[in-house]
Amino acid sequence: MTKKIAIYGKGGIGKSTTVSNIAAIYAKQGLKTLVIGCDPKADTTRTLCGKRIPTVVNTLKENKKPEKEDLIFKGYNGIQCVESGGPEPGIGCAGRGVIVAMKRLENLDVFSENFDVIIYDVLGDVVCGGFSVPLREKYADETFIVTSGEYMSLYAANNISRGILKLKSKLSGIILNSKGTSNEDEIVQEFSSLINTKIIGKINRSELIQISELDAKTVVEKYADSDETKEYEKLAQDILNYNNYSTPTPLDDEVLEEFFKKF
Amino acid sequence: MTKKIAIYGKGGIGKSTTVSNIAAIYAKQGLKTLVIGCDPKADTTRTLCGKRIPTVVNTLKENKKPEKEDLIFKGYNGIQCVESGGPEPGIGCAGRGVIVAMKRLENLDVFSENFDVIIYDVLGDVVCGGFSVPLREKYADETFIVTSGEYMSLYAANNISRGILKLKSKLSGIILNSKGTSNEDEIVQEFSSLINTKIIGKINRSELIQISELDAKTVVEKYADSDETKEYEKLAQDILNYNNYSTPTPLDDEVLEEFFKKF
Ligand SMILES: Nc1ncnc2c1ncn2[C@@H]1O[C@H](COP(=O)(O)OP(=O)(O)O)[C@@H](O)[C@H]1O
Ligand SMILES: Nc1ncnc2c1ncn2[C@@H]1O[C@H](COP(=O)(O)OP(=O)(O)O)[C@@H](O)[C@H]1O
Ligand code: SF4
Ligand SMILES: [Mg+2]
Ligand SMILES: [Mg+2]
Repeated sequence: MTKKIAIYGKGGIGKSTTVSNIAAIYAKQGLKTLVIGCDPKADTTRTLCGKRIPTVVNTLKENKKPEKEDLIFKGYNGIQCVESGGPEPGIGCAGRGVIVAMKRLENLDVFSENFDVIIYDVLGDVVCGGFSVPLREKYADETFIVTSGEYMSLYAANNISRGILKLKSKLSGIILNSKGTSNEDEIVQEFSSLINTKIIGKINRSELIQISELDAKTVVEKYADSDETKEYEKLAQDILNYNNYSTPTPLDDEVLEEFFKKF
Repeated sequence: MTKKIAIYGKGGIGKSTTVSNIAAIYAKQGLKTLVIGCDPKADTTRTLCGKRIPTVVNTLKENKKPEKEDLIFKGYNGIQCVESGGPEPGIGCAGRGVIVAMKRLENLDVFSENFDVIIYDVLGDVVCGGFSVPLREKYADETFIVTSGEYMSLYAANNISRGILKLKSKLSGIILNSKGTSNEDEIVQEFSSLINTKIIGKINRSELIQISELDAKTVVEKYADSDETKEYEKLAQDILNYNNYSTPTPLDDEVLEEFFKKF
């Protein structure tokens, strides 16, 4: 029974960092894992493969009939990695790369292989066009939103939960990727319950995570015995074992503003 | 001769804060000013009108034939304010609100009124669909990008300049909205010249700006004699007097990464 999860959140909030590190944990545990980057930044899998891999969109420019090995690249501990990529800004839909990538992987029967875990890392600044595909087309069964205690990321989380509601999908939980701002835990805790979900796990802010990234590695690979790795272990486990979800109750913009102001 | 400028930048970087404050300066100088919010967040004009105004998209749900006064609201010192709004996340294009708003204002002959300044505040996390309209359709002649020294905002700035290049539009300059990170001035200075533009002005990080926002006012209105207001005065002047622009030379993702790493 493949665990298919989509990770959404504001740009820069820490989706790729979270996705790559929990994927590394799953791979260490011997789980057959597929990571699909659905962010035009196309850098989700950089720390898993040690460098940026070719995107599906760019590969298709040169090769009209790509095989699996032209689109999927093996990374740390055999994790299979795909980057959708995106069209040039200003032209068509930024999410078009995701639509194209999903179709190609579908046609190559990638989704019928027996992966233990499939993780989608999806841009969440807008929830439209290709970026809603993982939810809309049921490529993912569960959605987690990465946020910090900052207003901007909560605004995005609220917006994403509107998309989830609209697309009749389910919200499994909030991943708190700490920025260390004031009252952060309390703010995110209360926000989560206001939108009818809960915090599934928390990752503390840590320089080690950034240092590993500069070395194009996950902290799980580079600092295997660190507290940081233990945190990702716990989060990966909690996500894997979690089989609950809810229909979110997004807040009106004014209500979200008022909520945030009282802190 | 109407000065028509578009302000782009990553979500949360400070576009609305910059736009509302320079608009307030123009209005204080007696310039007939129109501010058009092109961000689904629809809060560009909140500090100019003292509260959130109805968006064009929402107004159209109830009123199929809106007049100017249903879409344009007067704010601080007579500034005329419009919020495009956006469709529900997950449905259609997030930028659709901008397309709809522009058409409506066009049909009501708003653009043929003799404004001295028209400022577009545009989401820049993706440069597609409606969000490229201010550039594509020549609603704006000049584009400025707001950035800080943080990688995420520079990545977005670089992406936006790709959109500008693709749409055969012009980049007038970079507005440095400081986050106070290390080597910020140097990083943004060098980035600007690498993409063939320059820093048009800088706004320092200041609590006063946030305090004013909590009071739904610009710092120009609430703290008229402050250094912060003087900074916006200088920026507004420099933007108004600036009549230069360039074709940007966006960097490849890898080149941008390397550039950032050396700091
Ligand atoms: N818990 C953390 N501690 C320290 N730095 C982090 C943490 N999570 C993310 N970062 C850093 O923040 C930046 C943005 O993270 P990233 O995962 O690329 O965001 P996203 O994929 O959401 O755009 C990266 O430089 C990353 O190293
Ligand atoms: N120079 C500044 N100093 C302090 N706070 C700022 C500054 N510029 C913006 N901010 C704050 O940052 C947040 C995001 O700014 P905003 O203008 O809404 O961003 P955007 O419109 O780009 O999404 C706001 O809370 C705003 O008050
Ligand atoms: S659907 Fe979303 S990603 Fe696609 S063009 Fe519209 S705003 Fe851009
Ligand atoms: Mg990412
Ligand atoms: Mg804004």
